[in-house]
Amino acid sequence: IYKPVTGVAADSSQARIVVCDVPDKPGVSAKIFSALAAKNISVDMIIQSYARQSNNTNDVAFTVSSDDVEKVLEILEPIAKELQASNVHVNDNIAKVSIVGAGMVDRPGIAADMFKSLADAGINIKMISTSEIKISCLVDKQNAKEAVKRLHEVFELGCGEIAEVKG
Amino acid sequence: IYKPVTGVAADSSQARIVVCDVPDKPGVSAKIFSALAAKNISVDMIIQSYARQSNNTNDVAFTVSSDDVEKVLEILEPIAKELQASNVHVNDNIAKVSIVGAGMVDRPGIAADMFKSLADAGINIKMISTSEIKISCLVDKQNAKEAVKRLHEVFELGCGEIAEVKG
Ligand SMILES: C[C@@H](O)[C@H](N)C(=O)O
Ligand SMILES: C[C@@H](O)[C@H](N)C(=O)O
Repeated sequence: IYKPVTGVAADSSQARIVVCDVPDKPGVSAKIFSALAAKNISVDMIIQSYARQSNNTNDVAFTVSSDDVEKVLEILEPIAKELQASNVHVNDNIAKVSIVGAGMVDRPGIAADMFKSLADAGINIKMISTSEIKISCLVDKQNAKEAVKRLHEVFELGCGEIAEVKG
Repeated sequence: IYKPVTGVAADSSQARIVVCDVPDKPGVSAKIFSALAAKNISVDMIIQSYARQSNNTNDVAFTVSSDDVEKVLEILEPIAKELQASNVHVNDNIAKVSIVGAGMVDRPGIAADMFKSLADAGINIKMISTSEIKISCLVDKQNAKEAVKRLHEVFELGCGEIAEVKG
């Protein structure tokens, strides 16, 4: 049978960092990520959503290896000050759970199925990021195993298809 | 020469929809996207960032074809009411600009280069979403052409490598 989803992956080695309430104007993200790149910090997910209408600020969120968190906070301190960020928020208790598959592009219900299977397990989705062939959700670290098990069942993947690799 | 970025794409056929201030608890995203899937609406990007600490609500943002906006608003109306969303915000003046390349994974500076080239052109980044091999930014529709031109230069792509396809 044809399966739109061909793999499930979980990665609990990362931490989420959010630079909160930065000005939503050109150059701000360039400043944040250039500073990190200059110190050779590898960033995995980058997520920026809708700007708060009221004061035209926005939050820039990203994930890095948990091992890099201290270094990242040092690098960001002067940048956050300069940008007048309200806070640099760190959450180390996260896991990225992803489903992958080239067949997802034309099937509208795949994301809904993923979200439903996490909801049925009582798992809160802390962040979402998608591309054509991959949907990633951040969940609390303690939910990663249960999430992978549920996704494995919902998308009918044989045991061999769980890729417990970095997502 | 080895190029980490192998293509630039722009897609101006989409609109961004944000369901604002929904409860940040399990099942909410499942409800929103199941309703859309039931009516066979194809969703492209889905982005949910960090929950506002104050009242534990969050915004769920996604993009759909501009042709589907009216249908989507009809489908979401009862859902937004049930979830007590503060607003369903539509922005039709957007373009998704993406860079793709399998070589990006191990190079920390690629995202920074992309953001810098948009900043140098005075282009504001309205949303960001990444995967290992792709970085997508939403910009105002009128900036799409300039963004693609700048990215083409920064990543030294020959003219033939611009993929003006749906990103
Ligand atoms: C918030 C940040 O992304 C800003 N909009 C920028 O373009 O850099
Ligand atoms: C906001 C929404 O994503 C919620 N956290 C959920 O899990 O469905």
